[in-house]
Amino acid sequence: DPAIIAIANQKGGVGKTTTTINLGAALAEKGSRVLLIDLDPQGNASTGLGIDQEMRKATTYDLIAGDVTLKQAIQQTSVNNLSIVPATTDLSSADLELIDNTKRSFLLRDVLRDDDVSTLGFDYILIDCPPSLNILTVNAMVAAHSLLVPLQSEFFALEGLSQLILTVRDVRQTANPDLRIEGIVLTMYDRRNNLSLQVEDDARENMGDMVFTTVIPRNVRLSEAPSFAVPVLTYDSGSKGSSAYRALAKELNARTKNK
Amino acid sequence: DPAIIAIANQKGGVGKTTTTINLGAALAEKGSRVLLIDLDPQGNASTGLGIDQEMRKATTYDLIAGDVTLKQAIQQTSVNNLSIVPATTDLSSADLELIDNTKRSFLLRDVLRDDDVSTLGFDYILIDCPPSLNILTVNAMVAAHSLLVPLQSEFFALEGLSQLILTVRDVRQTANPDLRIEGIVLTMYDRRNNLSLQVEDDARENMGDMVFTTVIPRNVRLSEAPSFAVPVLTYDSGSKGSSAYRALAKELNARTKNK
Ligand SMILES: Nc1ncnc2c1ncn2[C@@H]1O[C@H](COP(=O)(O)OP(=O)(O)OP(=O)(O)O)[C@@H](O)[C@H]1O
Ligand SMILES: Nc1ncnc2c1ncn2[C@@H]1O[C@H](COP(=O)(O)OP(=O)(O)OP(=O)(O)O)[C@@H](O)[C@H]1O
Ligand SMILES: [Mg+2]
Ligand SMILES: [Mg+2]
Repeated sequence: DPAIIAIANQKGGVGKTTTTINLGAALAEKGSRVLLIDLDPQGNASTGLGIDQEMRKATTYDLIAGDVTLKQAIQQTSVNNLSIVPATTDLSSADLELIDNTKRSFLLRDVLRDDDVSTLGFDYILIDCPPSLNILTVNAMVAAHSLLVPLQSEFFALEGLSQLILTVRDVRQTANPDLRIEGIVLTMYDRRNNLSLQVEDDARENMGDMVFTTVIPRNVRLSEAPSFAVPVLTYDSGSKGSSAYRALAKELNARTKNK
Repeated sequence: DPAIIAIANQKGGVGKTTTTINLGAALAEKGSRVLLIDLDPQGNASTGLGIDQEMRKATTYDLIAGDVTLKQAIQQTSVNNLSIVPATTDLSSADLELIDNTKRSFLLRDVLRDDDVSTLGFDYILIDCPPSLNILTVNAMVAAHSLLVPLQSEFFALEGLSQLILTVRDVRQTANPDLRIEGIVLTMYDRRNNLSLQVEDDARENMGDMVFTTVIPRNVRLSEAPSFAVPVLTYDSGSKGSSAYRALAKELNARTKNK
C-alpha cells in the first residue's frame, strides 16, 4: 500500500507546490512509483509538470465528486515513475457544493484508501494542498497517513504553525486517528540572512526531531523550473535545489521505512 | 469619504500583507489618515503591527457578525495616522457560518459604506485579504472601490491573474458595479533575475497602464520588520523597501486624485 502524505501549510507561498513536484521527482528518480494529487484550485502542480489546461479532462474535482475513478484521472508526466491527477479552478466551488454532504471530509480518503489502489503499484501518493485550512485541506489530512509541512524561513511563517498543529489534532480526534506529522522542512533558507537562522533555531528548539535535517536553500533554479514545465531535477540536475530535494527524499525514505 | 481598497491575490505569499502594512504606513507618513482591515484568519497584518493576540478583543470577525461597531473595533497602532481592525482565526469559520445568510457577500460593505464612517475622518481604508477567492475576499471586493493586486515576480504568480480578473468581473456584475482595478504592483522584484524581467515584460505587455510604474524590490529589511512589530518605514527608513513603498504611495495618491 502506498504511503499517503499531505503537503500542507495554510500560510501562502511557503513552497508547498515546489516541494510536492520536486520531492515527488526525487523519489521517482530513486525508483519509487509516485502519484501526485493536485488539490489546489490554482493548479500550480499540474502546470509545473506541463499538464496544459486543455489536457485536464478528468481532474481532482471529478474524482472527489465521484464522476471518475482514480485510474481514469491519473496522467503520466514527462518524468519516469511520476504521475499526477491534475486540478482546475472547479475545485474552488467544493466548499459550497459539499456543505450538505455529511461525508464531505472523507471523499478523498474513500478514493485513496480503496482496495483497488494497491493494485496500481504506487509507493507514494503526495497531495499538494491550497493555502487554507478549508474542506480541501481537511480532505487531504483525513486521507493521509502523514503530513509534511514546508516552513518558509520567514517571520510570518512560524505564526501559522500552532494553528496548523491544532487542526491536525482536530482531524486526528474526529476523522483520522492515525494521522501523524511526517516532518517540517525549512524552505527558501538563506544562510546569510539572520531571519533564516532565527527561524531554524526556533523550529528546532520547539519541534526537535519533527524538523528534517535537510534544509531547502533559496535557489533561483527552483523558481525557474516550472516555466519549463519540468522539476528542477530535470531542468538543472546539478543545482543546489536538486541536491536538496534528493537529500529530502533520502531522509523521507529512511523515516518511512522506520515506521 | 475614504477610498476603500482591497489588497488581494489568491496566490499565496505574493506580498499582500507586506503591501497593506507598508503602503498604509507610507500613506500615513504623508499625512493621510489610514485604517487597515485585517481580513485574513492568519492575522499577519495585526501581528506585523504589534497587536498581540490577547489585545484582539473586538476583531474583524465580530465586525462582520454585527457584534461590534466599526468604532469599537478600531485600534491605534504605534504609527501615527495608522489604525487597524485586527483579525483572529475565528474568521476561518466565516465560510461555513455565513452559508445561509443571503446577504453574506455584503456584510463588510454594510459596515464600511455606512454613513457614520465618513465622520471617522479616514482618507484610505486598506483591506488585507487571505490567499483564496472565498467569501472573505468576495466581501472585500464588494466593499471596496478598487482592488490593488500584488504580483510576485515569479512564474506561478502570473497564472492566477486571469482567474482573479474573472472573479472581479463576476463581483462587478452581481454586487459591486463600480469595482475597478486600482493597479497591479510587482513585488519581490530582483533585477539580476531573468524571471523578474520576464514577468514584468509579460505584465506590462498584457495589462499596460494597470501595472504601477513603481516596482517593489526584494529587500530583506521588509521581511525583518514584522518581527519588530513595525512597518519597514519605522524599522529602516533608508532601506530600498521603504523608498519603494513611499513611491507607491505617491503614485497611488496621484491615481486616486485623478479619478
Ligand atoms: N527554495 C526555493 N528557492 C527559490 N524559490 C522558491 C523556492 N521554493 C519555492 N520557490 C518559489 O517561490 C514561490 C512560492 O512557492 P510555491 O508556489 O511552491 O509555494 P506554495 O506554498 O505552493 O504557494 P501557495 O500557497 O500559493 O500554494 C514560487 O514562485 C516558487 O517558484
Ligand atoms: N519585497 C520583499 N522583499 C523581501 N521579502 C518580502 C517582500 N515582500 C514580502 N516579503 C516576505 O515574503 C513573505 C510573504 O509575504 P506576505 O506574507 O506579505 O505575503 P502574503 O501575500 O500576504 O501571504 P499570504 O498569501 O500567506 O497572505 C513574508 O515573509 C514577507 O516578509
Ligand atoms: Mg501551491
Ligand atoms: Mg498575508
